[in-house]
Amino acid sequence: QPKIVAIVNQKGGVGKTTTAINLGAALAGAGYRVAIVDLDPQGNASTGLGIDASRRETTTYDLLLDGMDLSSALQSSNTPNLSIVPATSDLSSADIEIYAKKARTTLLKDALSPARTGPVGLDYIFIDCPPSLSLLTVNAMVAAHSVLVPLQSEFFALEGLSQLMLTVREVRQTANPDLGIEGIVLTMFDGRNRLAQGVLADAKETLGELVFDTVIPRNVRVSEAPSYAQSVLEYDPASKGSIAYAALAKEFVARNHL
Amino acid sequence: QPKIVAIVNQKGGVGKTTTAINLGAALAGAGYRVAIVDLDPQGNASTGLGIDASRRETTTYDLLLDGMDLSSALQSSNTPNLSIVPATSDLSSADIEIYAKKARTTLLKDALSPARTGPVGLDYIFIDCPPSLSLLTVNAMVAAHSVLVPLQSEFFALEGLSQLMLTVREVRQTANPDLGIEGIVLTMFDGRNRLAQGVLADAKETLGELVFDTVIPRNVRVSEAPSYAQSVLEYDPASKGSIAYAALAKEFVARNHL
Ligand SMILES: Nc1ncnc2c1ncn2[C@@H]1O[C@H](COP(=O)(O)OP(=O)(O)OP(=O)(O)O)[C@@H](O)[C@H]1O
Ligand SMILES: Nc1ncnc2c1ncn2[C@@H]1O[C@H](COP(=O)(O)OP(=O)(O)OP(=O)(O)O)[C@@H](O)[C@H]1O
Ligand SMILES: [Mg+2]
Ligand SMILES: [Mg+2]
Repeated sequence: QPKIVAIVNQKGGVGKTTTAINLGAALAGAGYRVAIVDLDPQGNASTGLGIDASRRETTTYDLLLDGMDLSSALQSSNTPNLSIVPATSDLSSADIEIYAKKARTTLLKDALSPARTGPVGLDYIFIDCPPSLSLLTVNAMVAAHSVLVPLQSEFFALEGLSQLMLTVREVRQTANPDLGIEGIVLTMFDGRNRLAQGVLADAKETLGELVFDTVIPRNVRVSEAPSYAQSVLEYDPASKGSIAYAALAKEFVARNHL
Repeated sequence: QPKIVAIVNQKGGVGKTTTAINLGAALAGAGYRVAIVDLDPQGNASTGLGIDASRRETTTYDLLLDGMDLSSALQSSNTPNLSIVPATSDLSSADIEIYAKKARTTLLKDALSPARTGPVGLDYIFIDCPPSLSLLTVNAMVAAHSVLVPLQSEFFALEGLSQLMLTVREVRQTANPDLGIEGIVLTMFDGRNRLAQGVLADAKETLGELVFDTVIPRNVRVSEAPSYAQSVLEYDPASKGSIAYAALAKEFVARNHL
């Protein structure tokens, strides 16, 4: 059965979608079969992987609320070995609809459970979460085996981390006792910037081993790639961004096979 | 009565909080009396203006759900003429609590109405919104006279703009016929970057006059300032960020006094 990782951080714009796409693509390039579940009504991961608005007939909304099974909802992306369940803005009304259901925190867990999906031939499922600690994100944490936290090297981003860790602990105590922390990855890191150095030092001090050794640098090629519906690894394989995400994939695999 | 402006964009990390603080501070420096309502459970605007966790007894949550009046909830910040109603993570449960109320979309409008506030001695109220189109953001749009949209000069940020404009139109048709568009301001702009030039050109083409002439450049001093609980105008008045936000304030005032 695939390992399910929720990519979460309620702080906006920290690199959740970018990490889902590029870590996913780097693992796919190394031969792992990866699926992304786009759980954000903005649908950025779907766009970044080339799923036009016209190809979003079946979406994550259907997975959650219409009982659709994973294999029918999955679509192939431009990247071999990397598939995605796309999202549309329909998901933004999902929060209220989910709230009305009895199984409000386990809808995604059920949809991704082996009993519902059957054998899917996947190694990893990444869930790209919206920037909030709403029911959608809680569903992701209940469904996941672990959370991966992109941390932007900025002051406001560090502030939100303790709230996020509290929520992880709450989910662990109430709904998903096995929820682990895959790790924290520093994103958009600019080594020349005192603040960034401070955030890295702070994160290592408070979270120690949980912080990935690999740091993702700020690199304009990373932000250009989605406009060509490519991962940065395809768009510019020699870029600092590609090299960093490939290194992150190696470290991610090493941590999973300990 | 003060003019109420909601600073909105469901895309995360585009500069909503940074614009609320620094446009607010620039207007305050020019002698206008400005209040910020922090409507984001992350409470970044509150932190950026120096309101410690220990001083958040009365918050936006109380304004919305406990009938507290604006003058009791407002606190002074480190910046003269700039006050704030702080936020805590209590707000994240507000969405569900607001949903259960009959007046679910007008709670903030009522709280900021002249009948409830009485004379408050303010020229502008800025509402710093969370990165979502949830009930909190809808409340802000219903309470506001206009919306100000920070637009990051990036591919994913442009994608969300049409959805945001749809929501503004919906709110105008259902709950707030007078909701105007104050304007769209490009943020974190790097003139050397082809993508940024493209986003600016795209925005001007589709939104024309609505796009502020002033463009806010990416400037590390802007992101350092909140860690000192200062606006960038106080932290480094000669920085490119300060100069840009002062120019934005001038343009904002000129548009309001036409
Ligand atoms: N390493 C990087 N270097 C340069 N730009 C980056 C990098 N990582 C992400 N970006 C850009 O920063 C912006 C924010 O990243 P992204 O959209 O992935 O964050 P997010 O956390 O998914 O945002 P949201 O909270 O809205 O879901 C995007 O425009 C993206 O292209
Ligand atoms: N002009 C700028 N130059 C450099 N950094 C900036 C600039 N504007 C904002 N930032 C930084 O970018 C990050 C995102 O900005 P900010 O937090 O204001 O966005 P937001 O839209 O309020 O985010 P959220 O969606 O989480 O509420 C912050 O760390 C901020 O300091
Ligand atoms: Mg995202
Ligand atoms: Mg903010």
